[in-house]
Amino acid sequence: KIPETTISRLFLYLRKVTELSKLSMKRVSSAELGESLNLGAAQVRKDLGYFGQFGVSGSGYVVTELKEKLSKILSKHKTFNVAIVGTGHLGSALLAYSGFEKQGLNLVAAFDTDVNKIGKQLQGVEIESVSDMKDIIKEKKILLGIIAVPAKGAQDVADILTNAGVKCILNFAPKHLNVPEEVKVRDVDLSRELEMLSYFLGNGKKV
Amino acid sequence: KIPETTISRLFLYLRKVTELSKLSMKRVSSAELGESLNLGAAQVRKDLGYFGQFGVSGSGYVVTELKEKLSKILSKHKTFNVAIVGTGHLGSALLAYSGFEKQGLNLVAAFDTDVNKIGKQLQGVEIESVSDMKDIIKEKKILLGIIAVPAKGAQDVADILTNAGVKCILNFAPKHLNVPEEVKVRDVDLSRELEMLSYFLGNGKKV
Ligand SMILES: NC(=O)c1ccc[n+]([C@@H]2O[C@H](COP(=O)([O-])OP(=O)(O)OC[C@H]3O[C@@H](n4cnc5c(N)ncnc54)[C@H](O)[C@@H]3O)[C@@H](O)[C@H]2O)c1
Ligand SMILES: NC(=O)c1ccc[n+]([C@@H]2O[C@H](COP(=O)([O-])OP(=O)(O)OC[C@H]3O[C@@H](n4cnc5c(N)ncnc54)[C@H](O)[C@@H]3O)[C@@H](O)[C@H]2O)c1
Repeated sequence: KIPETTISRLFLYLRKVTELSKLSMKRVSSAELGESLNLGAAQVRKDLGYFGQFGVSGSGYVVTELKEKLSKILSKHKTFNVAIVGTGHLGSALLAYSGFEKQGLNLVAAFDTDVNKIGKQLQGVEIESVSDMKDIIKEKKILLGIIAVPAKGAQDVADILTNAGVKCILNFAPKHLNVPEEVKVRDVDLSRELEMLSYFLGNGKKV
Repeated sequence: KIPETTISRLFLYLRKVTELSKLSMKRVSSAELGESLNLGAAQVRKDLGYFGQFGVSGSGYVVTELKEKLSKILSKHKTFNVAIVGTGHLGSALLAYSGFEKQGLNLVAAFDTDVNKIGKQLQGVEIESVSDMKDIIKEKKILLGIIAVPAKGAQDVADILTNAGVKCILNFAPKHLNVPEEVKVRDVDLSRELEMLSYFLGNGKKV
């Protein structure tokens, strides 16, 4: 299994080689690739080594080849359909977030239980009823579900999403979700960040 | 220096002893405290050990005493004033978020550069001009600044906040901030979460 820190660094390497290819650089060594990111050459070789043979030792990597290989590994050429569940304060902010498109994630559906919201358009997406969610997720081949509902509704929503076939869940509700083994959940728990900050404010370095 | 993972666990211990004190439990051992959190007794003792002597070995901790000590360490009795900079989609969602109050964080000011927003009220807070930010931060003794502006404005905002005397910054903009050594920055980088998810969607476990 490839460590998540390695995957995160691959995105950094891809950004670097993309810049280099714009500057018409032909080759780059692992030391050069690492230097701008404060990493050693050995770490770069180890990270890339998880994905097979990349460069010829001694003469570095061919920039265009490395860029193409990394783009494939990081699914840069692929797009995936995404649904947001809960269109309140956070859900509507996320619908307006331009960061999804940059990662090839298309927001194609939004769901809510509030009859005053169902049928309305928000950032070009129609809000639909949660009772139709299972059918729409299958129809639109949605693989990623984003949960922006209160904690008490989060597990029910996760159950519908996983039964409908999503592979990943991005969860903003402060609640641990139980999902089948093959579904990946990423929690964004703002309350944990706030706990660290309030600890630091109360015990901060005396300056 | 106390590890952040220890601080995070202290909040979990505090939640547990708070539940126990509601059930009128008098004592709890480190093993009992750890068990419900899947932690060993040694880990619990080590975490609490950073903060001095808590219990009498052999007979566990006094629930009310432990609760009081942890509340003090975690600044649970203190409140801090907070400002939000940027009142667009994300900033206005954060103004509505009930999680701040639970951590003793009072949202007392909001700032923007958009003349159409300045002077309006949002969730009971008046949106003020960024040009008045330095004075208001000093006047209201604001110690935490939240950055919800586009990446290109984030460093300027951080400079004003740190010059005005904030001690912590919660940064939602996808940009690394340079701040003085004694100011603590927590980045919430959604694009990193999305990178991991798109990698997983493209390479997920074949089920
Ligand atoms: N507002 C923020 O900035 C923020 C920040 C971090 C985390 N969160 C978390 O995100 C979640 C949403 O917060 P919010 O501020 O947007 O709340 P909100 O009350 O503004 O919105 C919640 C929305 O979810 C809908 N809903 C409720 N139950 C549902 C269900 N079972 N299925 C589908 N829709 C349902 C509601 O009708 C509403 O539209 C909460 O769990 C909150 O803790 C919010
Ligand atoms: N929308 C989301 O759900 C979301 C999620 C994660 C991260 N972010 C990040 O949060 C930031 C804000 O996103 P948004 O969607 O709210 O954008 P937005 O355009 O809706 O809001 C930005 C607000 O900041 C104000 N602003 C711009 N420059 C400023 C400055 N120098 N000082 C004070 N105010 C300034 C604008 O007038 C506007 O009101 C961005 O960096 C974005 O990448 C947004």
